Amino acid sequence: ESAVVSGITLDRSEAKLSVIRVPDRPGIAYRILSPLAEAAINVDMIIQNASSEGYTDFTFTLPKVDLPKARQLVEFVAREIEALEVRADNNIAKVSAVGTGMKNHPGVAARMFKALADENINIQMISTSEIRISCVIEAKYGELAVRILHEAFNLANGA
Amino acid sequence: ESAVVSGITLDRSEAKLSVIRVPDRPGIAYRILSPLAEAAINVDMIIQNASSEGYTDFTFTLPKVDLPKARQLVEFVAREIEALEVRADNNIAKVSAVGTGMKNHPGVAARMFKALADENINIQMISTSEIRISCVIEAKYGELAVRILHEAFNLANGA
Ligand SMILES: C[C@@H](O)[C@H](N)C(=O)O
Ligand SMILES: C[C@@H](O)[C@H](N)C(=O)O
Repeated sequence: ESAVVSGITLDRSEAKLSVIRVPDRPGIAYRILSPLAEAAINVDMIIQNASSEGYTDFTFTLPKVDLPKARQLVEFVAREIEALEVRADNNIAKVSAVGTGMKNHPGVAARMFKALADENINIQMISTSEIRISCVIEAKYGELAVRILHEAFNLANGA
Repeated sequence: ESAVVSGITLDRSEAKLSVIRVPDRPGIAYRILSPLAEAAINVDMIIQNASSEGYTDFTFTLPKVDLPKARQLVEFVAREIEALEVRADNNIAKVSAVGTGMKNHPGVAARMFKALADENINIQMISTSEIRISCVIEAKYGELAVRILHEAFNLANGA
């Protein structure tokens, strides 16, 4: 699988906002996101897993500089939709394995997760596409994660 | 934002497996995924949101044909890691807006979510990258979702 991964990227510029326990019914995702779009806040990753008992969490990452404004907007919506709370986290890094045709190489994600686990780096969030596997981890592990992933995928440092 | 979205894709070939309430500690993601990789099961989307009280859900999509085998493997791991349960869903479709530089156009996701909400289509899962916003919805809404998203983004049908 090493041939599939062409590089490792690290993004330390983002923060995370989660709206906890939102009702899983049509219109909720729009209500959370549209004030952010109107405020021209560049939302990056959006992660929402399947619901349990009619509720789920709605999380997104964004530039750290936009966190105070975004939090204010989202807290207003959270109250309106009667979500449980809004949680912000300024202490994250996003590390990604980038490549092509990841879908047909299930071993790639397994290898990435193993490399992080072997260093005891906890994976807080996971989001994937055909060309990228992204893990959100604690910010302080960012450079270490990049180094071990370069090793895990036989990439020269700087790839 | 219409210029940013170049096409809408629909994938009806996948099923979803969720491992509910897994401990949020290093090694868990690897333990769930590695048996699947060893069985050469092509896992597509992996979604894991941030944890609450030390637990989170781990979800992935895969070809429907692989669901019985994958479910068996994952149920074994779920018992080992003392997750709450494994849930399978064979009734999903993945609809995606594809484009470039989505990150710098926050209105794109908002417009997509609004279009689905206006048709009362519930968004079960969301996963995004710079070039794609994917929503998992109930399978029966697949074609309708594609049609309304073509309209929402001013794309000719077939784009
Ligand atoms: C939670 C949120 O995504 C909701 N299901 C919606 O469709 O908007
Ligand atoms: C839940 C799972 O992702 C865990 N946090 C891990 O690092 O493996």
